[in-house]
Amino acid sequence: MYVCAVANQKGGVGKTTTAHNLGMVLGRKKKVLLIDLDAQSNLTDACGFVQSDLHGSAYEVLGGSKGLEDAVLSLERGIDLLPASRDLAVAELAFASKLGRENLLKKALKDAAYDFAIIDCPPSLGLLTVNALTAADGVLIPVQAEYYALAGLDLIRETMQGVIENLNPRLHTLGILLTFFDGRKSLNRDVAAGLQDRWGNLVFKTAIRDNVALAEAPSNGQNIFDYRRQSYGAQDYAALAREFMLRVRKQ
Amino acid sequence: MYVCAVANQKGGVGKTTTAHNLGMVLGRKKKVLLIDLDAQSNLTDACGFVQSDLHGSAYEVLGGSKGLEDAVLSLERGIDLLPASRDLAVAELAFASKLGRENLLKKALKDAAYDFAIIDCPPSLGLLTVNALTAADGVLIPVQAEYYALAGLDLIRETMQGVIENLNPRLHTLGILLTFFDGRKSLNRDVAAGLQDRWGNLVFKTAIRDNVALAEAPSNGQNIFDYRRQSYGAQDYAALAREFMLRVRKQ
Ligand SMILES: Nc1ncnc2c1ncn2[C@@H]1O[C@H](COP(=O)(O)OP(=O)(O)OP(=O)(O)O)[C@@H](O)[C@H]1O
Ligand SMILES: Nc1ncnc2c1ncn2[C@@H]1O[C@H](COP(=O)(O)OP(=O)(O)OP(=O)(O)O)[C@@H](O)[C@H]1O
Ligand SMILES: [Mg+2]
Ligand SMILES: [Mg+2]
Repeated sequence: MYVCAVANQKGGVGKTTTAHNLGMVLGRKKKVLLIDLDAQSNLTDACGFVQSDLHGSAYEVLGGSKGLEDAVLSLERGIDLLPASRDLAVAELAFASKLGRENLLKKALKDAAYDFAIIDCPPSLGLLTVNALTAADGVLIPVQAEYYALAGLDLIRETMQGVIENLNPRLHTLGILLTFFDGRKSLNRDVAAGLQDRWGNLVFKTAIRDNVALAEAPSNGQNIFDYRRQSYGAQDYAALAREFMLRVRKQ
Repeated sequence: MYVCAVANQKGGVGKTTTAHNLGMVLGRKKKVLLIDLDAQSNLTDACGFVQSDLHGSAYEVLGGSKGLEDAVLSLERGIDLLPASRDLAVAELAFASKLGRENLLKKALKDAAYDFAIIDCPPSLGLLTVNALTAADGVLIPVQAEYYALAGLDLIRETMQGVIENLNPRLHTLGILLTFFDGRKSLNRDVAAGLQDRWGNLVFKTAIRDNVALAEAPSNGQNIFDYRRQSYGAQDYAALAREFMLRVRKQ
């Protein structure tokens, strides 16, 4: 199973939108587990679930009081979701004194029988994101090409370095994904050029363009392919999935 | 001193852009303290500071090892900044067992002699945001008129309720601020209408329009008024400041 953490402490850069739509494309041919690690439960919502559908969440699974199989919800043909709950908001303190508190997710995934696990992280570098980085093979970092992007990337790479040295030596950056990209905006072009200079081949060739269909799809309870198959959003996430598969195979 | 927390656990909704530009307008006639409570330090960056300029940060002030006056940096005519540092990323755990751990900011602001303190919160409902809500008179909640907005508002209001009952009975919502508003997008219009129905007068009449100048200003190290005084972004934040003052006087 290849475990991919979708992470960036900067808010609103498209982590959830990426985890959701990339997961749906991969799920066409592979067995995929989506994991919502954010107390906001945006991914859980986007997948069409409400709190009353849940019989367990990532909180109980990390805490060890429920097994993965008992908490996952089935979305469709080969795609499961480990949903979030509001309890995750207190996970940092609740699990602070647990032995191996950064290893809880990795332990929970030990016997999981999927081809891919895609983890949607909250916008923070706290215990939940560290659990994702400790369980992961690779990290996909969505980045909005605006002012705070470069400093934000340095910060998450610094955290990854700490995880590599202390918890998970095999962790690597699978790729940096430009999101909300609008080629007509000089700000986007300039920041993207800066990212390319600095990070070179780590940057995916695919950029996800600014496309309102991506923001509308969840209000329809749909992923982008069911909502508007011909949109730029659908094209871009399909292209990302192909590039993702190539990079995973190279690992 | 009126203390205003700019808060919303949803990422990328314009908290930092609002704290920065609202603070600059208020600072023309009043003494303002800007507080960066986010380990990402976006507000500190936007104000033109780098880590080597710091002689203390919100981390030491909350921790009690430095006084407010020793850590603040002067921006200009009557505007000070209490900068953030990366240490804030571990504040939740570091301060977990401190007596009155939610009261640290309120204590630090006890003798502060400003007209306004504007607190930029990180995208989370953890200990730092709870400190802001405990120290605050009012909360300004920026909201992007997209799918996750309504559920996100319920979540922060729920947290505020807990703070009101247990820590700070005088806390109120000063207002809900629509950000990134684009009247041509039906998604924005529909969600804004839903917010208006649900929250009525709490929603500011002023909406901050989607305006690339707001995203470009920090890359120039400037606030929106110095960067592009005639832009929609500058007009909207000036209008917000007027409405903010009216609401504060009514309290
Ligand atoms: N390429 C895009 N074009 C247009 N809208 C988008 C795009 N990607 C995401 N969105 C919308 O932008 C908003 C933020 O995206 P999203 O919630 O996926 O970011 P996030 O990084 O998960 O945020 P958070 O940090 O709060 O978890 C959402 O309303 C989403 O529907
Ligand atoms: N009205 C606007 N129009 C266009 N761009 C904007 C607007 N407001 C903010 N931005 C830009 O959008 C991005 C996100 O805004 P900002 O960083 O202020 O949000 P935030 O809520 O503080 O994010 P975080 O949750 O990460 O703290 C920034 O690059 C900012 O410059
Ligand atoms: Mg998200
Ligand atoms: Mg911010």
